[in-house]
Amino acid sequence: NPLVIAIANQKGGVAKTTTTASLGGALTTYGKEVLLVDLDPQANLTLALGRDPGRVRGSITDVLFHSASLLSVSRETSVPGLDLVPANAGMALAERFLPVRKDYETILRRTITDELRPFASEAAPGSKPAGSSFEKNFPVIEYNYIILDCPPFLGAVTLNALVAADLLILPTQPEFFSAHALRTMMTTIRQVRQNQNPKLIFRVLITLLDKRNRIHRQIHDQIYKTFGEGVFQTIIEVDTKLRESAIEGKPIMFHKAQSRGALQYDALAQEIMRYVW
Amino acid sequence: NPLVIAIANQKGGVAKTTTTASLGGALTTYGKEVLLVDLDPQANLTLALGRDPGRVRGSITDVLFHSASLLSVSRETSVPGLDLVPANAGMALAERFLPVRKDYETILRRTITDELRPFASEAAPGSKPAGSSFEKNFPVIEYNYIILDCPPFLGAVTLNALVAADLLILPTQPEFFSAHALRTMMTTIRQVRQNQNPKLIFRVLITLLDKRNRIHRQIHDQIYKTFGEGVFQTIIEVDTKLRESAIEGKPIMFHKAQSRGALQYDALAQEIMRYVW
Ligand SMILES: Nc1ncnc2c1ncn2[C@@H]1O[C@H](COP(=O)(O)OP(=O)(O)OP(=O)(O)O)[C@@H](O)[C@H]1O
Ligand SMILES: Nc1ncnc2c1ncn2[C@@H]1O[C@H](COP(=O)(O)OP(=O)(O)OP(=O)(O)O)[C@@H](O)[C@H]1O
Ligand SMILES: [Mg+2]
Ligand SMILES: [Mg+2]
Repeated sequence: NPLVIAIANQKGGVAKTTTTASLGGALTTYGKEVLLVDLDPQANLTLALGRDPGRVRGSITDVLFHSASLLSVSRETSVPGLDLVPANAGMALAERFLPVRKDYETILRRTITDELRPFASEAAPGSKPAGSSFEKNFPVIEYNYIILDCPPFLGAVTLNALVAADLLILPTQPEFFSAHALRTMMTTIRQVRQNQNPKLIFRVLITLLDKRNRIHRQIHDQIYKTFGEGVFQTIIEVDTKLRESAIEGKPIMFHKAQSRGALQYDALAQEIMRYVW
Repeated sequence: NPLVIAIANQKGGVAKTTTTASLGGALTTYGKEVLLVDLDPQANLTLALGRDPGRVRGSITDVLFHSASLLSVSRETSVPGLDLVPANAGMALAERFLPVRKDYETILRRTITDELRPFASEAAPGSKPAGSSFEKNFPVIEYNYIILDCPPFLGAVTLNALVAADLLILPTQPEFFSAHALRTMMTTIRQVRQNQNPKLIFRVLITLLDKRNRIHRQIHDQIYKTFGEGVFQTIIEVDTKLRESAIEGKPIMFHKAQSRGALQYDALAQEIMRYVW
């Protein structure tokens, strides 16, 4: 069964997209099959993998609004083992029109379960009889990881991702507004656990750290003191090679494999693979 | 008549809030009366001025949803001449519930016109008879500038700000995703000019520039080449004193007046005051 990872934070510019592309890339170097899903109307993840959001035919909008399957809109990227469900500007309407649908917050989870976790849906009580749906449900590709890149807004789209996820990664820049956003995210996690997804686990990931900066060091220490186990051991420091890789349209390890960014996201991938979620 | 300035960009983390607080502070040092409005559920502008969003009684939500007046929810800050309409987490519901109201995109403009521009509304055809509303409309405080801090999302709230604004400032980090976001913003500006606000003027403001970084210098040059007059002469460089001022709850010139950040935002204020919009 694939592990579903949501990368979310209401705070803007904390490296949600950079983490999704980099972690996805790192996991494929260990032979894992990874599906990345762009849930942001900015479509930065689509850009970061070398695609033009303006020329995308099928996208996540078709999955959320027109019951298209994930597999029908997913595309291969330049990286073997790394597929992408792209986004386009149409996602901006999702915040307004998604909430009118019944059970709108579980659309993504149901799609993933139906398509990519056939065995899980059979185990669930009251599920479809094994015989009839087995052929339809059998996934073409067995993904090990599905990673969801969220917009900087706690609305219907991000809620869908939190309900679908096994693990929530909270990229956090060691700065005042970003650290404050963790408070709101904790409230949201509590609500999602109570209402739709009791098993949701979260981990804070410190990103864009500049070790020379006093405020960064202070807030880094505060976050570890407050969250303890809830923070990844791995820290992502500022590395301009990560900016370059976005322009190149490739995950960092396929742009500069020995850069600090590539090595740190590789360490993150190892930390995630080691842990049994 | 107050000049209404919207500070918006779909891209997250490009210094929208930092620009709102810093520009507002700089304008008061020239004796201007300034009203800042926090339109973001993150309520970072409220935090940046030393207030706790969790303990705010009246907020922008009351104005948008319960026809409260701006003046009834505005509060003085620690800076003379700088008032704030705070936000709180309730703003997160605005994207979902604002669009059901008739003419939802003009709520903010109508509130500002009724309350803070009494003379303008008399000039408009078919407006209320001068006598009856003159007493009610006469503003308590004559603001010179109203500055609107927007969330990193192009929805109903940011649309309200663009419809109400005379000038739109687009803070832009000289990086790939941020530069790409300008394309979307231009489309939105065209639509707003065609539908609701033909006189809307925009200016790009380069923020968080690191002169030592090659990509930053390249993208800075590209933005000037593409937008020419549409970019402010003033550039805001990275300055950690701006991070400190957010923690202190004061605009930068009231935290470290001789810092690079304070001087650059002062230059921006001068550039805005010189220009006749
Ligand atoms: N470790 C890093 N070192 C240097 N630059 C980085 C690093 N991580 C991300 N960046 C850059 O910082 C900017 C913000 O990162 P990114 O766009 O991934 O954040 P985000 O949280 O996805 O933003 P948004 O809230 O707009 O979706 C980008 O220009 C990105 O290239
Ligand atoms: N010139 C600067 N130098 C150093 N740090 C800065 C500068 N401008 C902003 N910052 C810091 O960068 C981060 C992003 O800025 P800010 O929060 O103002 O952006 P924003 O566009 O309002 O973000 P959001 O999209 O989440 O609303 C903040 O931590 C802020 O303190
Ligand atoms: Mg992003
Ligand atoms: Mg902000």
